[in-house]
Amino acid sequence: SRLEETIKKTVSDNPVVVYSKTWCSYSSEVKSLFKKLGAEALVFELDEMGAQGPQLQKVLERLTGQHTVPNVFIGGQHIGGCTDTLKLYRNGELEPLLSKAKAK
Amino acid sequence: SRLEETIKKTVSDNPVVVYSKTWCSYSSEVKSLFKKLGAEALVFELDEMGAQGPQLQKVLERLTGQHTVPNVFIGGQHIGGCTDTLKLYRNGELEPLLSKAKAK
Ligand SMILES: N[C@@H](CCC(=O)N[C@@H](CS)C(=O)NCC(=O)O)C(=O)O
Ligand SMILES: N[C@@H](CCC(=O)N[C@@H](CS)C(=O)NCC(=O)O)C(=O)O
Ligand code: FES
Repeated sequence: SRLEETIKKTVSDNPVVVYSKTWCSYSSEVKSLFKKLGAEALVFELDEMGAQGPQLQKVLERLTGQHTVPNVFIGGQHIGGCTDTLKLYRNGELEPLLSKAKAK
Repeated sequence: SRLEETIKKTVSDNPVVVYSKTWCSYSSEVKSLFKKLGAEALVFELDEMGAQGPQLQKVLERLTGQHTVPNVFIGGQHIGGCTDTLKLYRNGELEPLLSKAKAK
């Protein structure tokens, strides 16, 4: 579908992409982590996109199996949610991923 | 107001009260913490209460200064949100509060 193609292009063209909701603390945690690490994230606030928000969330589920926010991509690769991202960070695996993504 | 009186009575009559939203991970964290500690929490899922949800959230803000969820009370005392509750837990202050509340 067109929305699927849009998402695929967005995540391959941008090193860090976060599908988020403005009221959600898990989404905030992920956004501030990237900020703290100096990684520039392209953020889509699904609750501020009118009808397109729920549509995007549904297509993201089809693409990634994940229906929740935050939904995080680095270097075109689906990372997961807040817990997954924090886990990678604590294991020292997040920053190498970020460097590799920005370097491309 | 009537809603204010209802909340005051609810939190004084019940040892642990959590105003929550079903989709919210911060709310889930707080609910599972109480479960893990064997504390029975009375939970109100504001997103499942129709028009009363937003009304309750507004009155809670008036009463506690907090407009977010989760909104936690123990022994009739306003505790705060997820972060506040976890902080008390890590400081060893939560369980004494819970014991005191159940004992009354
Ligand atoms: N373990 C996941 C939890 C994700 C989750 O449950 N997200 C909630 C918000 S915190 C959600 O998307 N709920 C459904 C919705 O908002 O549409 C993570 O760490 O990201
Ligand atoms: N630091 C607070 C954050 C609370 C917060 O921002 N809650 C969000 C959901 S995670 C909220 O209530 N957003 C507005 C809403 O859902 O009405 C806590 O630990 O509870
Ligand atoms: S909505 Fe509360 S943590 Fe996501």
